[in-house]
Amino acid sequence: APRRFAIANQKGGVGKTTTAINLATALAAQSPPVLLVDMDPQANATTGLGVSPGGAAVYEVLLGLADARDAVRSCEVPGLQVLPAGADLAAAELELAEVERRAHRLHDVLAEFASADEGGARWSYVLIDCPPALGLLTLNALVAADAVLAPMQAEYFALEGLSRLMKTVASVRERFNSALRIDGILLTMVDRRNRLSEQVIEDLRAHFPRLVYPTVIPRNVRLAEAPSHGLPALLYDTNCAGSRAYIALTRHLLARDGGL
Amino acid sequence: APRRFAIANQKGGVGKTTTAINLATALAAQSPPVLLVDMDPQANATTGLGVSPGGAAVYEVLLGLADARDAVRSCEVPGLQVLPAGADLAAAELELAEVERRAHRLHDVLAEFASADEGGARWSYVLIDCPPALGLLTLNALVAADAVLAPMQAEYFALEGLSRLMKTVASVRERFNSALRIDGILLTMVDRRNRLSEQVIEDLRAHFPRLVYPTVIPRNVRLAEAPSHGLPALLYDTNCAGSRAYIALTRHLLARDGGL
Ligand SMILES: Nc1ncnc2c1ncn2[C@@H]1O[C@H](COP(=O)(O)OP(=O)(O)OP(=O)(O)O)[C@@H](O)[C@H]1O
Ligand SMILES: Nc1ncnc2c1ncn2[C@@H]1O[C@H](COP(=O)(O)OP(=O)(O)OP(=O)(O)O)[C@@H](O)[C@H]1O
Ligand SMILES: [Mg+2]
Ligand SMILES: [Mg+2]
Repeated sequence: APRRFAIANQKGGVGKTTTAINLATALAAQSPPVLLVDMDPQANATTGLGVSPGGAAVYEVLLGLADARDAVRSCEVPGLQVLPAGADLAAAELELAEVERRAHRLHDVLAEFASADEGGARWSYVLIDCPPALGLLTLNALVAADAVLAPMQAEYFALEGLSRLMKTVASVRERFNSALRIDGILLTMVDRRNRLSEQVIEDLRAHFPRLVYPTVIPRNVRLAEAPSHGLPALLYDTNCAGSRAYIALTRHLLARDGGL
Repeated sequence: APRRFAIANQKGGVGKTTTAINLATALAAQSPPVLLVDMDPQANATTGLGVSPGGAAVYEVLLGLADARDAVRSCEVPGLQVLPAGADLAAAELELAEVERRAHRLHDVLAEFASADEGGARWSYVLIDCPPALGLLTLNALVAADAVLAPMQAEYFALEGLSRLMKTVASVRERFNSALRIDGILLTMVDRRNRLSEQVIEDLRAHFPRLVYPTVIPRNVRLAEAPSHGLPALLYDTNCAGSRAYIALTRHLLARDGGL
C-alpha cells in the first residue's frame, strides 16, 4: 500500500494544495503521524495550514544546508507535521540542477529522516504538494513517492494534461523509481449541475475505470475560505460538503489499504 | 498605450489562457492583426484555438532553429495569428538557460519579426500566454512585453500570489525592461453569489484602485466548453455571459487607449 503520495498535476489550479492539506489532515486524524512536504515555491500548503514563514524550510534541507528535523513544523492539526516551503524555493530549482543526485534529494532526505528517528515517530503517510510544473521540484517528489495522486478538474484543458502527466510518471518509473505508479485520479471542484463535468467524468471512468477514485470533491466555497484562516476545511467547517468528501476519500484509502 | 501584453500569474488555473484566447479574439475583431504567442508547454492556448500541433513552434523559434514567419499559424479567427507551443517547450526552458541573451530571446524574435515584415502586417497587439511559473519562459514574456495583464481569482491563495507577482515585475523592470508595468488585474471566474469573492474584490479595489479593471469575468461554463471545440467562447457562444465580459474588457482597453 502506498505510504508516500506525490499530489501532482502540471495543470494549474486543479486542487493539488487543497487536496494535500485536507487529505493530510484527515489521515492525521485516523492514522498519525503524517508529514506534509510543501514542494511549491508558492508555499500555499504552508500558509494554508497557518505555518508562518521564516526559519529553515524545504529549500535549505534539499540543498543540505539544514536538517529536516530542524525544519519540520507543527500546525493546528494534531499528528500532522509540515516541511514548509518558502519563496526562495524557486531559487532552489536552479541550484538543485547543479547538485549530485539532484532528482533524489527529497528521497534521500526522507530516507535519512526515517532512519535517524529514534523517537519512533515513523510517518504513517507522507504527502508531497507539487507546483504546477514538471520541473526538478516535481521530479524530486515523483522520485521520493511510491504513488501519485492526481487531482484534476472535469474540464477540457485538464483532460489534455492527463496524458502528459501519465507519460511523465512512466518515464520516471523507467529512469529513477521503478515503484512509482498513479494511485488514482481525484476529480475536484465538481459542479454536478453542469453537463461538461458530467461528460468529462463519464469519459474518464470509461477510459480509466480503475484509476478514478469513487469519491469526487464537489465545488464548495468553504474549501476556498479555509486557507484565509490558516486552517484546513476539516477544522474550519467539519460538516461542509468539501470536508465530508475529503473524509470519504480518506476512508476509501484506509479501507482499501487495510488500515481501518 | 501598451501593445504587447504578457498574460501572467504564477498561480495556476486563474484564467490566463482563457483570457489570452478570448481577449486576442475580441481585439482581432476590432483592431487586427493580432498575434498570440503561446509560451506554455501545456499548449492550452494553441489547442484551445484549434491549432494542430506539429511543425515549427515557439520552441524552435526561441532557440533560433526556425524563423517566426514559418512557425506562425492562422486559426478560425480572422485577423488572429498564433505562434504555437508544443510539449518540447518544456525542454526549451533548460536549453534556453545556456543561450546568449536568454531572457531576451522572445523580445529579439518579435523585434526581428516586426522589422522584416514587408507585407506591412505589423501587429496591433501581441498577447503572450504564460505558464504558471516565474521561470525563464515567463521571464522572456515579461522582457518582451510592455505591460502585464494579470488574471486572478477572487480567492485567498491568488491574493497571496499577487504580491510575489508584483515583486517579480518590479525586478524585471529594474534589470531588463524599464518599460514594464502592470496594466491591470483582471478578476476571473467570479461567482458574485459568494461572500469570499465579494470580500477579496473589495480588498483589492481598496488597495489597488487604479489597477483592478472595472470589468470582471463571471464564472460561466461556456468558457470551459469552448476549447473542446477548438474555438474561442466568442465564436462558440457569442452571447454568453463570459463572451460579453471579454468584449466589454476589450472595449475598455481600446477606448482607454484611444483605439476606438
Ligand atoms: N472543491 C473546491 N471548491 C471550491 N474551491 C476550491 C476547491 N478546491 C480548491 N479550491 C480553491 O480553488 C483554488 C485552486 O485550488 P488549489 O490552490 O488547491 O489548486 P492547485 O492545483 O494547488 O493550484 P496550483 O497549480 O497553483 O498549485 C484555490 O483558491 C482553492 O482555495
Ligand atoms: N470564467 C470562467 N468560467 C468558467 N470556467 C473558466 C473560466 N475561465 C477559465 N475557465 C476554465 O477554468 C480552467 C482554468 O482556466 P485556464 O486554463 O484559462 O487558466 P490558466 O491560468 O491558463 O491555467 P494554467 O495556470 O494551468 O496555465 C480551464 O478549464 C478553463 O476552461
Ligand atoms: Mg498548489
Ligand atoms: Mg494556461
